Amino acid sequence: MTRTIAISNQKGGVGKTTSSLNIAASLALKGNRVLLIDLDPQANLSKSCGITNPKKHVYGVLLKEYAIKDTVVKIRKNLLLIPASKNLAAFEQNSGTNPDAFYILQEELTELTKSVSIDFIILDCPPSLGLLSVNAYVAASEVYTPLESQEFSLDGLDEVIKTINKMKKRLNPDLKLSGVFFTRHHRRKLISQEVENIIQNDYPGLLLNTGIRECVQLKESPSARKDIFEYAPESNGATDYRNLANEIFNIHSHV
Amino acid sequence: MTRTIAISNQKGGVGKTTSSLNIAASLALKGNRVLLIDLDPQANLSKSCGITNPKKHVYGVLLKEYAIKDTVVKIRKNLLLIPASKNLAAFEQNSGTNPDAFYILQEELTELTKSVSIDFIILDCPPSLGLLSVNAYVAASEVYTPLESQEFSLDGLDEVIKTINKMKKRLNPDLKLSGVFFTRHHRRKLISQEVENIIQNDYPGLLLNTGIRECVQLKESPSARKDIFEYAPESNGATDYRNLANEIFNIHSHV
Ligand SMILES: Nc1ncnc2c1ncn2[C@@H]1O[C@H](COP(=O)(O)OP(=O)(O)OP(=O)(O)O)[C@@H](O)[C@H]1O
Ligand SMILES: Nc1ncnc2c1ncn2[C@@H]1O[C@H](COP(=O)(O)OP(=O)(O)OP(=O)(O)O)[C@@H](O)[C@H]1O
Ligand SMILES: [Mg+2]
Ligand SMILES: [Mg+2]
Repeated sequence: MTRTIAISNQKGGVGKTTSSLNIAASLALKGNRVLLIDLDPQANLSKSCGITNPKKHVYGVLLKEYAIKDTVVKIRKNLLLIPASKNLAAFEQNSGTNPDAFYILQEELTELTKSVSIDFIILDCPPSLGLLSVNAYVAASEVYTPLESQEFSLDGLDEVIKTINKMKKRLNPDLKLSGVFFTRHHRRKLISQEVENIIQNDYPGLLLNTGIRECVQLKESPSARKDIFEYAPESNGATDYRNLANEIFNIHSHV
Repeated sequence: MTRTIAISNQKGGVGKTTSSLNIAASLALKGNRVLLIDLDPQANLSKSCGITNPKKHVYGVLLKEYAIKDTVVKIRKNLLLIPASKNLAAFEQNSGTNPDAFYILQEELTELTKSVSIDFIILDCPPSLGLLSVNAYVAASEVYTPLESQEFSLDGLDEVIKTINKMKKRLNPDLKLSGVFFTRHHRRKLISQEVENIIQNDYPGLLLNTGIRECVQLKESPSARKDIFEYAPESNGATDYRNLANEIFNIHSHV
């Protein structure tokens, strides 16, 4: 039974890519077969895995130019990647009055998982609400939203919730915002605690227990083309993402 | 002679708003008359100044519903703000095939500075390349781009340079990328030094001397509706933004 997870927040630079890679890497290290999909034309996830200018990529899949199977790259044991490329931006700009266009990713993934055994699909989403995000929200059953522990990130959360409710109503009744988690967190700081209180008040049960602390090795590891567990296994970043991956693994309320 | 400065980077969450507010506040503290303009529908700058749901705002100005003078709010001594509102997003979505629409902000500001003495106009730009950014690039003569000291921010810089060259060629020959500066910087870290070397190699003279270090008080101060100099005058954030404002003040090569 494949769990399809979207890591999504329309705000930029909040840790979607860092979280996608390291949650996936942690799940893979625990023996799960994980497929990462880079849905961002910026292709940061792909570059973090050492894939630049791929011949075959997720854009070609969305245009139905070739089979999704042809795009899958093995990153390491148990960890596969479907990379993005710059031209993916063209798909995003498509104004999408054709509702078939919302379902392409879901259909391709359903097809793929018939022949390839996959435990987790992790979708790294772009910071926008266009056709790529809609495809992610249609394909996914669970959404996890990274948030900065700062006051204005709550407005961003409201926007995510609104979007997910719309998607749920119109396109994918199985979609659920399964959790939100802090990134670049300073746990003992007053601002973090205030934001934490507000979320726990307004959305009981939504905030995951694990917060990802500010950790410079998380910023460095993409340059080494490594996830945090290879790059700095003793760092706070490794500890936090291991705990976060465990927490997500153990969430069964997504059914 | 008013210097009109755009703080711009199409990447999200890199410190545009934090920099706009604190550069402006520092210049104001030194006795300059500064006008801040919030050009982001997210309106984080306006909220940081305690302005939510303004009756008159920059969207109304761009629609020519009322005079720009009617929107100006005094934040503190020497510091004025033209706030944004959520409906500003409607202006952004305008596909802008009407070239007059690119010049509205410039014309309104030219009009304003005839009757109001202003030394610096600071434009806080949104993380996108739409009609709002174009208006900023047409109105401004100097662009400063905050960058994360991480490898992938260099791709973002290339994109900024491409965009500015296009604007310069087609719409505003006076536009110049006057400098880039690191934000959330960890100075002694290897990754920061590597990125620094690459920028200094590829774009000699572009990187400003001042980098803004990671400083949690910069993240907290908006919740207090204060700039860093009021909130935490002894912090690294205050020191760094004071130095950055001085460096920008002393740049005369923008002419
Ligand atoms: N916990 C952390 N500690 C330190 N740096 C971090 C942390 N999380 C993310 N970063 C850094 O913050 C920046 C933004 O992170 P990331 O690219 O993961 O965000 P994103 O939400 O995917 O951005 P985008 O919206 O552009 O896709 C990167 O430079 C990254 O290395
Ligand atoms: N030097 C710093 N130290 C610590 N936190 C910082 C620093 N600079 C910015 N931040 C925090 O990073 C987040 C993003 O900053 P900011 O809102 O200024 O970026 P932005 O580029 O304006 O984002 P957007 O693209 O959404 O407009 C905020 O939570 C802010 O408080
Ligand atoms: Mg990303
Ligand atoms: Mg901003």
